[in-house]
Formats: sequence, structure tokens, C-alpha cells
Amino acid sequence: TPRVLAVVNQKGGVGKTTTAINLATALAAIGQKTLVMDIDPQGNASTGLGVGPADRKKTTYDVIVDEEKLQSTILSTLVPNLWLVPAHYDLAGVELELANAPRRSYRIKQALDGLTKTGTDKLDYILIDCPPSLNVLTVNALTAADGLIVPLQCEFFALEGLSQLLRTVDLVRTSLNPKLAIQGIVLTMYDGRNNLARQVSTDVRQHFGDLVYNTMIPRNVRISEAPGFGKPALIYDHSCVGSKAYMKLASELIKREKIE
Amino acid sequence: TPRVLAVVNQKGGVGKTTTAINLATALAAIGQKTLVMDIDPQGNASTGLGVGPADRKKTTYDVIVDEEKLQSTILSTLVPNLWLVPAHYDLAGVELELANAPRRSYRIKQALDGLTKTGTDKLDYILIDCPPSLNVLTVNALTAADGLIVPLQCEFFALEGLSQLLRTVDLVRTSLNPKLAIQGIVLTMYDGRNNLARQVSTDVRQHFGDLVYNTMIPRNVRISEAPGFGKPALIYDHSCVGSKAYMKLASELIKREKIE
Ligand SMILES: Nc1ncnc2c1ncn2[C@@H]1O[C@H](COP(=O)(O)OP(=O)(O)OP(=O)(O)O)[C@@H](O)[C@H]1O
Ligand SMILES: Nc1ncnc2c1ncn2[C@@H]1O[C@H](COP(=O)(O)OP(=O)(O)OP(=O)(O)O)[C@@H](O)[C@H]1O
Ligand SMILES: [Mg+2]
Ligand SMILES: [Mg+2]
Repeated sequence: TPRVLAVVNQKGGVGKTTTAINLATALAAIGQKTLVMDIDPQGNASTGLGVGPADRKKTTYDVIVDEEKLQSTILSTLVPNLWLVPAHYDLAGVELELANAPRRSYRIKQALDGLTKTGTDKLDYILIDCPPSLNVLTVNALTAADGLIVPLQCEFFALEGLSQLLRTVDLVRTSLNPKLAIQGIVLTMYDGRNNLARQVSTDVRQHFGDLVYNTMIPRNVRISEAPGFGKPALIYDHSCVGSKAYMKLASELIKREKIE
Repeated sequence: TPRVLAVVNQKGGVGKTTTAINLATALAAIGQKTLVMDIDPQGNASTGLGVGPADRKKTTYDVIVDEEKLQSTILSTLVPNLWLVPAHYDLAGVELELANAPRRSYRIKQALDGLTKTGTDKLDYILIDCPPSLNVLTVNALTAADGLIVPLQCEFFALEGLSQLLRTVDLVRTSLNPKLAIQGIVLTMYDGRNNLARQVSTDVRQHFGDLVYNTMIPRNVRISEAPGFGKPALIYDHSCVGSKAYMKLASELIKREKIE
């Protein structure tokens, strides 16, 4: 059955969507059948994979609120081996809509369990792109996940938020999903010329040791240009430093998964 | 009575907190009595103004959920003329806690109305730093505000989110707060050498005309170093380009307010 990884950090703008899109594309490029689930009402992962609002007929909103079968929402993308369940703006109201619903935290998990039964579980990886908050959507992703990938910008506010995130992970592990583990911390938008970035990266490696990926994603303007063309950076400019870093990240992820 | 401005954008990491902290400090520096209300569970504005978690006895959580009187929560900061109501991590649960509460969107507005009655309304400005979402916390800020300031990063995803934000503003204006107006859009982390930044800034000015501040906030590492010392950039390094830009922004804001 597929490995489910939630891409999570409640701090905004740290590179969650960029990591979900480009890591998924890199995994697909090395032959891993990969699905991206976009559960952020902003729908940036959907846009970044070329699926505009008009093409989002069935979405993660339907899966989470109306318990729609996952396989009827899966779209192919411009990338071979890569599929997408798009987001919908209405996800913004899910916290209230599920306020009194039974098993509100298990909606994604139930949908993934349903997928496995149908045999379309030929997927190798499922990456869930989360919104910048620790609300019911992110808790749903953490409850369904085998592990979480934490994109971390090398900035002070981003570091400050890490302890809140880890407390929430502990809560989810004890009450909702005992198998949840931190798959890895990925340093993003790294600029080695910047003192603060070097300092944060040293701090994080000291605190979290092997949990921190060796691969760092450098700040690279080509990465931020790609979404405007509805393409992952790996398709928009496969030879830029950003794309190469995500390819390296994918192979490091595979290596880590083999060791476990 | 004080002018209430909500600093809002559901896109994460666009410079909301940095703008709330440094614009407030700049307004205080030119003699405007200013209050920052931190309603983001991350509490970055509180940290950036030197108030750590241990010093946050009464917070915006108490104001919003327990209807605590605002004046009993106001703390002075290291900056003359600048006060803070700190955030609390428990704000993350407010959406659920107020799910069935009457007038859930008016909690901040009621608190501000209470403040005015006590005569401590010698304040000139109140800036509300919002979380990266359009949930009950942000809607509370929009309901209480005279206007909103929208920090906008010159990136594709940030531009994409603008239309969702403006739809929400329209909804709040028709159903909760008829006086709500867009006070201005501030381009943040601007790097003129970057094509994408120039393109986004041209697009935004074409679409929104005079709503866009002339002052742009440049990308400046000193700005991101300051929070690690618990100080606004204007105190940490008053002569850096970032601080100068926020001083310019404050005087442009005052000019705009006079014209209205
Ligand atoms: N390595 C990088 N180099 C340059 N720009 C980057 C890089 N990674 C991400 N970006 C840009 O930074 C911005 C923030 O990244 P992104 O939207 O992926 O973060 P996020 O954590 O998903 O944000 P949100 O919290 O709003 O969901 C985007 O405009 C993106 O294009
Ligand atoms: N002009 C600037 N130059 C350099 N760095 C900046 C600038 N403005 C903000 N930053 C840094 O960028 C990061 C994001 O800014 P900030 O935290 O203020 O955004 P935000 O919109 O409040 O984020 P969130 O959505 O998480 O609340 C922070 O680490 C901040 O220090
Ligand atoms: Mg995102
Ligand atoms: Mg903030």
C-alpha cells in the first residue's frame, strides 16, 4: 500500500506547496507512482500542477465533507506517474461544517483505506499539501499519514513555530494515529551567504540530528516562476539548482525509506 | 476614537507580522499612540515586540473567548507610544470553541467598543495582526476594523490568493461591517532585480491603482534578523533600508488618512 506523507508546517510561506509539488514530481520522475492531495483552500498545489479552478470538479472538499470515494476525484497531471486530487475554496469552511461530526479527524484516513480496497493502490506515494494552520484539515492529514515532512524556512519565526508543530504531532500520535512519525525536516529557501540562515540551519541540525535532510533547497527564482506557468519547477526548468535539489531530495527520501 | 486597521492576507509568509510590528513602531515613532493586537496563535507579533510566552498572562484569547476587558490585557512594549495585546497558542481552538456562540464575529468589535467607553481611547491607531487564514479570527478583525492593510509578496501564489481575500472582504462588508474599506496594498519583500517581482508589481498597480502604496518594502535581511532579538527592525537597525521603508510607509499612511 502507498506511503502517505503529510507536508506540514503551520508557519506560512515556508515552502510546503513548493515541496509537495516538486518532491512529488521528482518521485514520479524516478518511477514512483505518486498522488498529491491538495487540502489547502488556497489551492496552490492544484494551480502549480496546472489544474485551474474550472477543472476542479471533484475535490478534497467532497472527500472530506461528503465522504466521496477518492478514486472518483483523482486527476492525471502533465507529469507521467503523477496524479492530483485538487482543492476547493470551500475547504475554508470545513472546521465549522464538521464541528459536531463523528470521527471528524478520520475523513482522509477513511478515504485512503477505501482506495486501497479497490486495488488502485498501485500508488507508491501520497503527499498531502496542508494549509498554514493546525486545524481539522491538517489534523486529518496527520491522522492519515505514515509520516510527515516539515519544510522549514531558515528564519527566526519559522524556528519558533516548530515546537508548536511537534506538540501537535505528539497529540495526534497519542490520540489519533500511533504510527505517525517525523519522516524528515527539509531546509528551504536556503541562502548560504546569509548569517541567519546558517545559524538556523546549525541550530536545527543540533536539535534534530538525522531527522534533518542533508539536501537543502536553495533560494532559486526559477522555483517561484514555475507556478505562473502551471508547471512544477522540474518541468519548467529541469536544470536549475532548485530542480536539482528536489531531485536529490527525492533520492535521499527513497534511501531513508529503505533503511527504516 | 482610534483608527482600527486589520493586517490581513490568508496567503502565508507574505509579511503580515513584519508589517504590523514595523508599521506600528514607525507610527509610534512619529507620535501616534498605537496598539498592536496579535490574534495569530503563532504569536509572532508578540515575540517580535519582545513579549515571550511567559509574559503573556492575559491575551487576545481571553478577550475573544471569555470577553475579558481589553484594557486589562494591554502591555507596554520597549517602544514609547506602542502597546501590545499578546496572542496565545489556544487561539488555534477558537473556531471550534465559538462554533455555536452568538455574535461570534463581533467579539473584537465589542471589546474595542468597551475600550472607547473607558476613555483609554487616547489611542490613535490599532493594528490587528491576523493569522494566514480566513477563519473566525480574521473575520473578527475585519468586523472590528475601519480598514485593512494587505501585505502582498511579489510572487505568483500571493497574487492568486488576492481574489479570495477580496471576496471575503465583500462578504464581511455586506453582512457584518458596512464601513470596512481597503486602506491599502503594500508590496513586500520587493527585489527589483527579479523579473517576477517587477511583473507582479506592474500587474497589481494596473488592477488596483491608487489602492497600492507607492512605498514598497524591499527584501532586507536586517528585517528578518530583528525578531530573534525581540525587537522591531526600527529599533534593531533604524538606518537599514527596511526600516527606512517602514518609516516612509507610516508617513504615506498618515497622508492617505488625512485625504480621506
Ligand atoms: N526554494 C525557493 N526559492 C525561491 N522561492 C521559493 C522557494 N520555495 C518556495 N518559494 C516561493 O516562496 C513562496 C512561498 O512558498 P510556498 O507557497 O510553497 O509556501 P507554503 O508554505 O506552501 O505557503 P502557505 O503557508 O501559504 O501554504 C512562493 O511564492 C514560492 O514560489
Ligand atoms: N522585507 C523583508 N525582507 C526580508 N525578510 C522579510 C521581510 N519581510 C518579512 N521577512 C521575513 O519573511 C518571513 C515571513 O514574514 P512574516 O512572518 O512577517 O509573514 P506573515 O505573513 O506574518 O507570515 P504568517 O502567514 O505565518 O503569519 C519572516 O521570517 C520575516 O522575518
Ligand atoms: Mg501552500
Ligand atoms: Mg504572521
